[in-house]
Amino acid sequence: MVIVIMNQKGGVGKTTTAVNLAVALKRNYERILLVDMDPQANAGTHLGIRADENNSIANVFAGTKKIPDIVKNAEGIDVAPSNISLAGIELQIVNEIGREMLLKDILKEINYDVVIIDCPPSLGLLSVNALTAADKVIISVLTDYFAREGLADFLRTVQKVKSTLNNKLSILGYLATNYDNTAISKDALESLKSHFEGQVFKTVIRINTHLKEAPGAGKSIFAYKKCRGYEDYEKLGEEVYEKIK
Amino acid sequence: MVIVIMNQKGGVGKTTTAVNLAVALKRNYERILLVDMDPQANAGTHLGIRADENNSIANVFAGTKKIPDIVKNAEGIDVAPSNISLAGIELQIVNEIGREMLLKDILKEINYDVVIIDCPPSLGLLSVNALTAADKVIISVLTDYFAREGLADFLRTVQKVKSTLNNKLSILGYLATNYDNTAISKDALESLKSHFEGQVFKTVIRINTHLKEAPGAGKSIFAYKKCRGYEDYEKLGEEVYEKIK
Ligand SMILES: Nc1ncnc2c1ncn2[C@@H]1O[C@H](COP(=O)(O)OP(=O)(O)OP(=O)(O)O)[C@@H](O)[C@H]1O
Ligand SMILES: Nc1ncnc2c1ncn2[C@@H]1O[C@H](COP(=O)(O)OP(=O)(O)OP(=O)(O)O)[C@@H](O)[C@H]1O
Ligand SMILES: [Mg+2]
Ligand SMILES: [Mg+2]
Repeated sequence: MVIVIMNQKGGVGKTTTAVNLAVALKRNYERILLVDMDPQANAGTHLGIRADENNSIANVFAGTKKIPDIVKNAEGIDVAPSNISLAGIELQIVNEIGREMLLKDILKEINYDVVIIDCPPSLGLLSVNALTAADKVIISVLTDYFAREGLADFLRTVQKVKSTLNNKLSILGYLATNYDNTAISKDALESLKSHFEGQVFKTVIRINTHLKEAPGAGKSIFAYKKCRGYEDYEKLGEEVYEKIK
Repeated sequence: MVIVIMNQKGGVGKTTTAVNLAVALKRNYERILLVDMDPQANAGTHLGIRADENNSIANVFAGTKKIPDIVKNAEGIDVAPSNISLAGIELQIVNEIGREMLLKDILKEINYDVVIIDCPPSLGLLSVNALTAADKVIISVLTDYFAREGLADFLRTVQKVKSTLNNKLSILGYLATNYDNTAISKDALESLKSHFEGQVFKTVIRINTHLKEAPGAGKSIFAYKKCRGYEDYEKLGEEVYEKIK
């Protein structure tokens, strides 16, 4: 089961969700892989993992390494880290035949119960590769004024990928993040629920400073501190498990 | 004077800074243009401006319109709005000769005292076009654990543009945003100041819910409410004016 965490809007909690959901699912699954498809490489950094020049997902795309060569382990999950050279890969593959299927082929060779993919804030070829390789998509949505901005464009891209490259792709749900009980947050959540009826996760990730601090300690929220963020991502893990089992 | 607001990290306050700084500079300059180079088009939306299919910056890149045809006015500044078709333009221009100079040539034909350019969260061709057209760069940095992540990659890109495409390009400063007095924010600000000595703006943009609400009203912070965000961006406007006059 391959789950992609996406939204081309920046800073909406994609990496925070990818890392903490991957660790939360460890309660129900044996083998979990977190793949970082963002050249900013925040998913790896969040768990204290930095890939050197020759051991990142970019090298796997370049064909010089395989996933098992580059994988590192943290808190019981495997992590395929990225680094900035992945941005170079995106420009290089523009004219390659089958350029959207590269990640799908890479993941065919490995065997995990669940693969979680963190994406960059864009709808470029790296994100399209992730959608083509995916079974499910979780859309991380910041509960602010811009919350629903761009979701129509995002859905058009998902539809295009589904109809031409990957017909098994479907939306697992919309996840509201950074919820802070203000009028703007409440409006954003309400408008999300009314526009995407039945597709919004019951679990809402509340704003919580410890979620911001955990990456500084190189840990998921579960290894960092028992707090609102820990409860919310634990609940999300359960809700996702119920939907995919 | 062309100023670009950049950082490939998402959600760090680029659009909030671009919009509020453009309006703040109205106090010292007559003619100000805000150009939205992000296909998410948040800069326009922030001021209640949405470009239709035929009247966005994408049409100017496609050569079917000029800047004066698409410009709208809000709070005394001109805005060249974007829309999602700009993402298509980025893929189309990949093989064009002089693909990095397109925006520079577009801005040659118009006459403003200050042009502010909002960028997408990436270092792709749209951002490179903005750097090539720019005199100065302001780097918006969220004061969290990831604050300095990616800045080395960003600086490499700036150096490359400066040495091959635009030798007048220089850094105006690093702007700390979403500062909230927690240990993580303080650490981030201290580490920014020690790494980029003398290049960090004295003005720090504090976290302020009204900055989140203003886009919902289609207004800059100056037209929305007198508050911390108003004071901070007013101060930034003065500091930027002192540096560029
Ligand atoms: N629920 C939350 N409460 C408080 N802070 C949060 C929460 N979720 C995320 N953050 C913080 O917000 C910032 C952005 O989050 P994150 O990096 O996960 O977003 P992203 O969508 O992955 O960003 P990008 O678009 O750059 O990849 C980080 O500092 C993170 O720690
Ligand atoms: N100082 C602040 N206090 C509170 N909220 C803020 C502040 N600055 C920005 N925000 C909010 O944070 C969110 C992200 O800000 P913004 O859209 O300006 O970032 P960005 O860097 O332009 O994002 P992207 O990478 O997607 O273009 C928005 O909801 C915005 O209102
Ligand atoms: Mg991220
Ligand atoms: Mg923006």
